[in-house]
Amino acid sequence: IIQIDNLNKSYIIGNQILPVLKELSLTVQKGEYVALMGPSGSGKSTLMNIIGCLDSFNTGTYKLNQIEVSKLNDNELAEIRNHQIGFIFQTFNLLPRYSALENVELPLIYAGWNKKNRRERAIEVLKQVGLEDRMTHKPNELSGGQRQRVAIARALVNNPAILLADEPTGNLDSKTSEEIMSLFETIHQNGNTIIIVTHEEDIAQKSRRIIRLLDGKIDKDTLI
Amino acid sequence: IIQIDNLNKSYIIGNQILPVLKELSLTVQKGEYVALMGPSGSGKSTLMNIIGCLDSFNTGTYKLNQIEVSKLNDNELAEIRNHQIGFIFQTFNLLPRYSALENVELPLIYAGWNKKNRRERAIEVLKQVGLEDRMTHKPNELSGGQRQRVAIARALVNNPAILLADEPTGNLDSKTSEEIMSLFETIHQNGNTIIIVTHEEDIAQKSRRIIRLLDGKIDKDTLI
Ligand SMILES: Nc1ncnc2c1ncn2[C@@H]1O[C@H](COP(=O)(O)OP(=O)(O)OP(=O)(O)O)[C@@H](O)[C@H]1O
Ligand SMILES: Nc1ncnc2c1ncn2[C@@H]1O[C@H](COP(=O)(O)OP(=O)(O)OP(=O)(O)O)[C@@H](O)[C@H]1O
Ligand SMILES: [Mg+2]
Ligand SMILES: [Mg+2]
Repeated sequence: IIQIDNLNKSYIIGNQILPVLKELSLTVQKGEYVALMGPSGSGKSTLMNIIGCLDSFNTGTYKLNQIEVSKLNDNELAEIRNHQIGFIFQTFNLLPRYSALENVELPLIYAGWNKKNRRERAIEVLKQVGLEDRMTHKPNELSGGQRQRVAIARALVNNPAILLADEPTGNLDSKTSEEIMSLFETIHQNGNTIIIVTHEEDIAQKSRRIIRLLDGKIDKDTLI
Repeated sequence: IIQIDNLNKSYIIGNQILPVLKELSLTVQKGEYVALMGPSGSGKSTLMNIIGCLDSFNTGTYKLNQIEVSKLNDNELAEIRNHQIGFIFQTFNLLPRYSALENVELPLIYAGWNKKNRRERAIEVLKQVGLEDRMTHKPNELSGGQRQRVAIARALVNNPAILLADEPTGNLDSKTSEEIMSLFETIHQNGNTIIIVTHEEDIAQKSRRIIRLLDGKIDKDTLI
């Protein structure tokens, strides 16, 4: 479902070029459950943003469902992001002026759901992440772990074929983390593809394959 | 150094009152190293913000160095925050238009350091957190764990008597986490007081006392 070959991604900072992903190649099959690990700054979020069609790359190829992503226009990319991919950002990226419920409904508005079904579905996932009594709170009226769970609920609400989760349990206590991980396991059992960035070994052990990045390249790739 | 008695803190949401900290009492001696744990939403960040003189409370007393904090005016509170307390926020709160170096220098500007000494000291702490080759990057040009480390460096830069760290390793890989924790150990050995919020047991085990919050009250308080 994801085929990346010889990918290079650099940033320009000041007048220098900073290579971040270097000749990276990666294949992920439909329905796989992959953990992506590596030191802080090694390129995990950069790779996730490229996979999630949120960022471009410099050279190499990235085929999503056999379609070359760099050849798609903005509308086509937005379409993929809205319908095929659920993204949990490392920094949550919630809309500050909207409640938890409204934030979670947003992908369903893009997907064209009617108001009643949207509300029901959003409430259902907010219950799954334990936030039913915080639905009306805005992000600044929520704790760190509650905001993280709103971001999780928003990514799950339209049952995406591909779930990309960038450190989804970083702000959660162990009990809440376990609840989220069993939610992910259910999603995996339903045939969806999951890539989760984590720096916690016991979270990574819940996946089926661990890929370790080091300095912009794949250092290890192990089935569990 | 920190004496809290029968503290109550509530938020107003819509037209309802939501109690968050309930008749909370806590004593921390000078030089102690305390870990604060508890479920997501139990009130840890709220308590940290009150201890750090960033937020008010409704009833009860809070004495910092035997001074009743609720009787201080804004200038006096700012003075305490600038000179006595270093705060690492759960959401980092970096200034987006300034580089890592400029963000870390900021407390020294408030403390009246001259330009040369400020720059040297800021670079020294940025080295301690492993960011010397990212000093000129702005926050949006840094990874999640790099931003977290800028927030850590900024809190340490004027060697505060009290270090308040709200989930300081949430975005860090285990190697980088260990480096930060041994930095904290050195600060503790130097006689400073540390309160660290964490949801990771092995991080909490590095402190000398673990306080567990549950639903806005202290549930357990154990010396290690
Ligand atoms: N401005 C606010 N208005 C209303 N409720 C709030 C506000 N800020 C926080 N809360 C609520 O107060 C409770 C405690 O929040 P707090 O941020 O202290 O939790 P926490 O223990 O730090 O959680 P976490 O581990 O998720 O960071 C939460 O249930 C949250 O929804
Ligand atoms: N806009 C940018 N301009 C310049 N450099 C950048 C930019 N964004 C990221 N970087 C650099 O790219 C590298 C990889 O960043 P990335 O966010 O992918 O790391 P990461 O593996 O997710 O780290 P973490 O575990 O800390 O979240 C980092 O060294 C960072 O400083
Ligand atoms: Mg990252
Ligand atoms: Mg918190």
